[in-house]
Amino acid sequence: MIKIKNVRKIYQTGVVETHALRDVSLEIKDGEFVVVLGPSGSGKSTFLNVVSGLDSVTSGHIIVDDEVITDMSDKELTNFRRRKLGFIFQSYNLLSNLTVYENIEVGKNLSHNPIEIDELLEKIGMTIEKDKYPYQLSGGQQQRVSIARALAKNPSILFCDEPTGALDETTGKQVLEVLQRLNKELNTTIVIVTHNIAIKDIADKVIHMKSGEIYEIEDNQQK
Amino acid sequence: MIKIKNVRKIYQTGVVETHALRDVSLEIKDGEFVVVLGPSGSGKSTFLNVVSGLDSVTSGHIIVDDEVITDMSDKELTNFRRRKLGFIFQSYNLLSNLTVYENIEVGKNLSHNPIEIDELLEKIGMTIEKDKYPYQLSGGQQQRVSIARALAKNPSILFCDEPTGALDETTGKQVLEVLQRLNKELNTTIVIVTHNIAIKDIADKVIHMKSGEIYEIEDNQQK
Ligand SMILES: Nc1ncnc2c1ncn2[C@@H]1O[C@H](COP(=O)(O)OP(=O)(O)OP(=O)(O)O)[C@@H](O)[C@H]1O
Ligand SMILES: Nc1ncnc2c1ncn2[C@@H]1O[C@H](COP(=O)(O)OP(=O)(O)OP(=O)(O)O)[C@@H](O)[C@H]1O
Ligand SMILES: [Mg+2]
Ligand SMILES: [Mg+2]
Repeated sequence: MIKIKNVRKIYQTGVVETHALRDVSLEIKDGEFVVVLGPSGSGKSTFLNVVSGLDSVTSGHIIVDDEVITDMSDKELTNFRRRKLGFIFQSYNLLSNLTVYENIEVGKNLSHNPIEIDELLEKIGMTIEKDKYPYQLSGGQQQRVSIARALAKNPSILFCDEPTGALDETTGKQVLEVLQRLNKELNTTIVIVTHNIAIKDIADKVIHMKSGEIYEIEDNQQK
Repeated sequence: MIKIKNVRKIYQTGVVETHALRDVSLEIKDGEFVVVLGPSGSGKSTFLNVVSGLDSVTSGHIIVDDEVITDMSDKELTNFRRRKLGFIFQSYNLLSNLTVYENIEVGKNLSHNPIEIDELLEKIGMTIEKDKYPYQLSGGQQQRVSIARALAKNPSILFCDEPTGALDETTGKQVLEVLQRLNKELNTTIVIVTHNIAIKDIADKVIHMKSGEIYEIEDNQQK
């Protein structure tokens, strides 16, 4: 269960004060497949970053699996994320001096219950490229490796920021099917920010954001 | 006019030989709006990079505005690109120590016939953020700045690699309208790699790629 209560996030840059999140409150149940939609700059990545403990809040509380992450120190947050959470970043964040295989292995080594690397390589269609380095991959290939690394960890909650942004329709669909099966078979909670409207059809809950606020929550109740 | 003749691009990585482009031939007329579609890894970015002189070919010839760019030295290529070409990269490539305004100004300063910065800031909806640095922007905002910088230069040929990948549908449409107007009003040649199928409707020519080859060219003849 993720509880978000009255969260505000304000960035100060010189004279400009950006209210990236304005009094956001929400609950996400275990095993839910949640999609976050909204225009560019509406606060989606910021929402994901504070809920997963990657960034601090200006005010408000966030409780994940009964732990108050807004009260944690940096060290406790790092430990918490390592134990429980998986991330697919909007900018991939691959390690440039590790091959495709080794990047995915990093994810696997962080898990008590990992998923086999060769199986994931096949699922993302990159078995042939496994010894390449990130700079030798296409944009979409880098994105797929970043997805496989997060999946290898087999986390209890997976946060994804635009995981299909660089992918064509077919490859994007394949990625979504993998995420859907993870959610159904392993009850992984999935929170996914996306512009891909096809994803909302498979979601339990669709959160619509605009100018730092949640202005609508659609409950699809797939479960 | 861009003439591409029998172009091959082979990457060698250890034992793996990747044929990123296999005997590609094509002509692009002045003022054409060309869209390149294809699955992840099919060679789209590679195609753009060799045609614009950012990368070398393994064999074949590329002639842009009567200049044989496959015969040019690095210095000549840099000069050629600076004079004639504009780029919107798949990974934005903004300068991290320059603000939004300054990043766009870099584009403007490279032109003999630039477009006004404030006008572009308004077109991309980022007037308020003009003094922010790239790390303070959302993914889609960074992409929009990278677009504005290329437009400020007002080049004769504009190469775009997935310019709307990080944008929601509405913002993406706004960007496409700006590109369309540039093409119609200033006769700018536009070559755009994208997964956004909506873009093909506004194209004069749609190039379909698969495994390093052009397997179909649709001629929409908007002109
Ligand atoms: N420097 C490199 N060394 C080795 N292989 C490379 C290199 N750059 C690209 N490739 C390979 O060339 C092929 C085509 O890559 P390219 O980036 O052109 O694809 P793309 O169509 O743009 O894909 P995407 O839609 O995912 O961006 C891929 O298989 C990629 O792994
Ligand atoms: N470090 C920062 N300093 C200042 N402003 C910031 C910072 N990070 C984000 N912002 C601002 O907060 C707002 C929300 O950003 P966020 O990245 O959450 O948007 P987003 O919904 O993910 O957008 P996109 O769809 O373009 O990725 C934007 O206006 C952005 O400029
Ligand atoms: Mg974002
Ligand atoms: Mg590409």
